[in-house]
Amino acid sequence: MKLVIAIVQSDDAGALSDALREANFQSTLVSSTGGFLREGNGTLFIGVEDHQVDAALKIIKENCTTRTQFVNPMPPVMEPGELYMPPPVEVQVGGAVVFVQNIERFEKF
Amino acid sequence: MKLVIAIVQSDDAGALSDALREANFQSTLVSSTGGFLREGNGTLFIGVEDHQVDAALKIIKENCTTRTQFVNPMPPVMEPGELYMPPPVEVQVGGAVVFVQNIERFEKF
Amino acid sequence: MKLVIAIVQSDDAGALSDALREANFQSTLVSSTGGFLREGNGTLFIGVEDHQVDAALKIIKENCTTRTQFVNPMPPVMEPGELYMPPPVEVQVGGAVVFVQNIERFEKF
Ligand SMILES: Nc1ncnc2c1ncn2[C@@H]1O[C@@H]2COP(=O)(O)O[C@H]3[C@@H](O)[C@H](n4cnc5c(N)ncnc54)O[C@@H]3COP(=O)(O)O[C@H]2[C@H]1O
Ligand SMILES: Nc1ncnc2c1ncn2[C@@H]1O[C@@H]2COP(=O)(O)O[C@H]3[C@@H](O)[C@H](n4cnc5c(N)ncnc54)O[C@@H]3COP(=O)(O)O[C@H]2[C@H]1O
Ligand SMILES: Nc1ncnc2c1ncn2[C@@H]1O[C@@H]2COP(=O)(O)O[C@H]3[C@@H](O)[C@H](n4cnc5c(N)ncnc54)O[C@@H]3COP(=O)(O)O[C@H]2[C@H]1O
Repeated sequence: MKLVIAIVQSDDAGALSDALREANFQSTLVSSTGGFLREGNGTLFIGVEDHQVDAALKIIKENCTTRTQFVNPMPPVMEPGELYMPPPVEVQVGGAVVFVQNIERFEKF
Repeated sequence: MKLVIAIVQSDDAGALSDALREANFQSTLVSSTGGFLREGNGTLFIGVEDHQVDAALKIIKENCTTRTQFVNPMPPVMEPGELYMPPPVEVQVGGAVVFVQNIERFEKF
Repeated sequence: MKLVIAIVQSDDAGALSDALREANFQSTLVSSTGGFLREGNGTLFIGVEDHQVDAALKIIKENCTTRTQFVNPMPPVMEPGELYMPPPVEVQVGGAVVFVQNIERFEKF
């Protein structure tokens, strides 16, 4: 058995939990904080059989890869009657950092 | 040294911490959420000497095994004067999922 | 790659995160509770290259070692006009418990 530890953005943690559940993977989510941005993120602990590690990593990749999103910046304050919609801005979101470790023994009580 | 990671129900986490302490095991509790039921549970990290793993697992088993409890369901809403107490219902509670991993190095500062 | 897990006092967790960041170590902080004192502490997960383990442990040691601090105890309640400042008292603070584990595989998505 292997322990897959995936550190993901808070926004992706729900979708990832769902996708893992649908593929019959069990997981446990812990709230965490990034050391650099000091923003909340999520750390998932996923115990999987040795032969399932690649399948679990594929699900993490599909649901959490760093991607570009277009967001509409707040329009600047204008004089009444003036209207200006700034163009959407590209930002990077998502991403996953994944550690795979060995589990020497597994028990269920 | 080994790291024992025990995922237990929130209600059992306190009793388990007490039992470990009485047996002179040190532990650290982290709040967590189950991937399936999305309910709060507890994840205990317990660093133990190699020869103490079985003793620690025995304490986890004694305090967290899945067991049947009888609970009184809410009585249905009745007409005034009528009284009906539904029979107690059997539910499953407790349970522990336990991973044992190797620790290559241990330091205390 | 190795996973360094450091359990430190809450007061030291911020300074330690800063010191790690300045040395270009990445880390993730999880809130936790000690099994004995039942007080809040912090558990840091730090993935480091094999050859950087000693450098990471040195930073943890410098920022979290158990040390003596002098604190001013609350002055006792006195009669009006009386003033008595008890001498400062020595208390132990800080400390770090550190586990180093192997990481078999590391991925970034
Ligand atoms: N080796 C490791 N051990 C333990 N946890 C690890 C780790 N590598 C990454 N993480 C965790 O994953 C989160 C995302 O990391 P990522 O490298 O994708 O994304 C990082 C990276 O792109 C950037 N970053 C981090 N440190 C940096 C630095 N010293 N200089 C420039 N950019 C940095 O800021 C993003 C957010 O970092 P943050 O620390 O808030 O959040 C991190 C941290 O919680
Ligand atoms: N796809 C599915 N279909 C039907 N029933 C399902 C299911 N997934 C889970 N369950 C049931 O729901 C219970 C609660 O799961 P949950 O994920 O909320 O809470 C879990 C989770 O937080 C953790 N856990 C269990 N196995 C794990 C693993 N392999 N990796 C990480 N965490 C695990 O331990 C808690 C208790 O697990 P336990 O197996 O005793 O009890 C499980 C299991 O009986
Ligand atoms: N049975 C006992 N009798 C007398 N004194 C006792 C004791 N158990 C603990 N202590 C003392 O209380 C301090 C706080 O323990 P606590 O469990 O709250 O907080 C602990 C716990 O969260 C964690 N920890 C220590 N050893 C651990 C282990 N083997 N596994 C998991 N977590 C551990 O590190 C924190 C600091 O530990 P540290 O050893 O520096 O400091 C410990 C120790 O000096």
